[in-house]
Amino acid sequence: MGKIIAVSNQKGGVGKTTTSINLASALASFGKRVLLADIDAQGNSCSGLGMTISEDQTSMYEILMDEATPQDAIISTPVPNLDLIPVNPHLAGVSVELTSVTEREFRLRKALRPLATEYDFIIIDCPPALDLLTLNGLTAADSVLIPIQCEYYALEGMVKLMKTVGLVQNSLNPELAIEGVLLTMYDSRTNLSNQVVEEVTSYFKDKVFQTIIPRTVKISEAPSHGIPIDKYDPSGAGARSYIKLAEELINNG
Amino acid sequence: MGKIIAVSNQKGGVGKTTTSINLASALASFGKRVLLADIDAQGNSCSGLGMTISEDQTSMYEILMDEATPQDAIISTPVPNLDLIPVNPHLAGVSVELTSVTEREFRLRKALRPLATEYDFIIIDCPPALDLLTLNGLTAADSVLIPIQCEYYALEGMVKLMKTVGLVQNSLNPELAIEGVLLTMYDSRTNLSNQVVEEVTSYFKDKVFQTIIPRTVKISEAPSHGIPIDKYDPSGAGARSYIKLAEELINNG
Ligand SMILES: Nc1ncnc2c1ncn2[C@@H]1O[C@H](COP(=O)(O)OP(=O)(O)OP(=O)(O)O)[C@@H](O)[C@H]1O
Ligand SMILES: Nc1ncnc2c1ncn2[C@@H]1O[C@H](COP(=O)(O)OP(=O)(O)OP(=O)(O)O)[C@@H](O)[C@H]1O
Ligand SMILES: [Mg+2]
Ligand SMILES: [Mg+2]
Repeated sequence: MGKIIAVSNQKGGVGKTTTSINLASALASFGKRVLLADIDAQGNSCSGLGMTISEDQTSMYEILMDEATPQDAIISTPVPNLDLIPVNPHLAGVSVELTSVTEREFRLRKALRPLATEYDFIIIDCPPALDLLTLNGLTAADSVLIPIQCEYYALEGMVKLMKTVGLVQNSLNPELAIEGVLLTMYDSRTNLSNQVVEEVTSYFKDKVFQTIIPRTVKISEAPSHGIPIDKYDPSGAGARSYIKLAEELINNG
Repeated sequence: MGKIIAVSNQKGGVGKTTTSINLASALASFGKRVLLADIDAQGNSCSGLGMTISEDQTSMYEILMDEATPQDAIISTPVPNLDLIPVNPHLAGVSVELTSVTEREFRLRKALRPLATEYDFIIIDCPPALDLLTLNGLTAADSVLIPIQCEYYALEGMVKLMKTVGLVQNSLNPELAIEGVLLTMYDSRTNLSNQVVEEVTSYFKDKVFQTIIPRTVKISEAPSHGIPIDKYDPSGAGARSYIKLAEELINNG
């Protein structure tokens, strides 16, 4: 059975999409069959892979509204072994449209669970909010991967995020585990980065991935070419760090 | 009458909070009376000013729920001429709690408009979402200031943001103007930064502030000391850029 991992942190701009795309691509390069499910209405996972989604393309919106099956929406990407469920702008309205629907938090879980036989990994890119879409992601997942930027505000949000994860574990998804905490945009030259690494490691202990993702210009450039970092700059520090993360994840089992 | 400016962009991590705090502080340093209203449940505007908010402190939540007046919630900050309406975690639940309430988008406007006689500027720090809280911010405001990070994904969200601003102008707040588009985290050494500046300037033309905020380590360090950049590193490039932005804003009238 494949593993479903939600990439989530309500703090904005911490590297959720960057991690979703580059981890998915690195896992695929090891021959794993990977599905990237984007549940952020911004749809950055799609554009970061160079995919432009037409208005009539079936997307995550139709799946959550029970108007289509995942099979209708899944598209292949230029990356071998990597498929994608795209987003269209209507997704922004889902929270309101499903307001009084029972079990609205389970829609994504119902859609993705059957796919776990066809993929080794399903990666869910969550929006920067603790909203219905993120709850769907945490409810569908076996585990949650938490990117934390090596910056001051990133620490602040941790307590709130852990509270939400706890709430989901107590009700919607008792099996939800913590896959790990990933330090991103690490700049070894700044005190701030090193302080954050120390604080996060002492707070999360063995839950912190050994792999730390450095801040590199190549990582920030790759999406403008629509290519994951391990294909865009294969020998660079950015690609090596996401490959190492994929190895760590595969070894964690 | 004081001017109410919403700082908004649904893309995460583009510098909304950093701009809200540092612009507010720079305006205050010119002798303007400034109120910083935080409507992001993360509450980064409070912690970036070194303020810890106790559980029983009246906050934005009680104002939006009609349980308190702004006067009950306003607190002074260590920065002369700068007051703050703080946030408490309950704010995250407001969208759900006000689901079927009429005129729920006007709650902040009703609360802040009367204060425009006491302050020269009211700055609203919005969350990374196009949700009820952001709609309250855009409905309360005279104008919207849009921070855009000099990175690839930042361009993507512009079309969606302008659509939302248009919707608000057509219904909730016909007076809403665009105060300006602010380029943030500019790194002159990267092609990406320069490409984004070119694209944003050709898309928004004279709506782009002349001031561009550079990416500096000091700006990212300042919040961990709870001090705005113009007090933390007064002679640095970061402080100078926010002072210049304040001047531009005051001259725009
Ligand atoms: N390791 C890195 N080095 C350099 N730039 C990075 C790195 N990781 C992410 N970035 C850049 O930082 C910005 C924020 O990253 P990203 O969009 O992946 O974060 P996010 O958490 O998905 O944001 P949102 O909260 O809006 O969904 C992007 O412009 C991205 O290209
Ligand atoms: N000009 C700058 N130079 C260096 N770092 C910056 C700059 N502006 C912002 N930052 C840092 O980038 C991160 C994101 O900024 P900030 O939190 O202000 O963005 P935001 O848009 O408010 O995020 P959110 O979407 O979560 O509300 C923070 O860690 C901040 O310290
Ligand atoms: Mg993202
Ligand atoms: Mg913010």
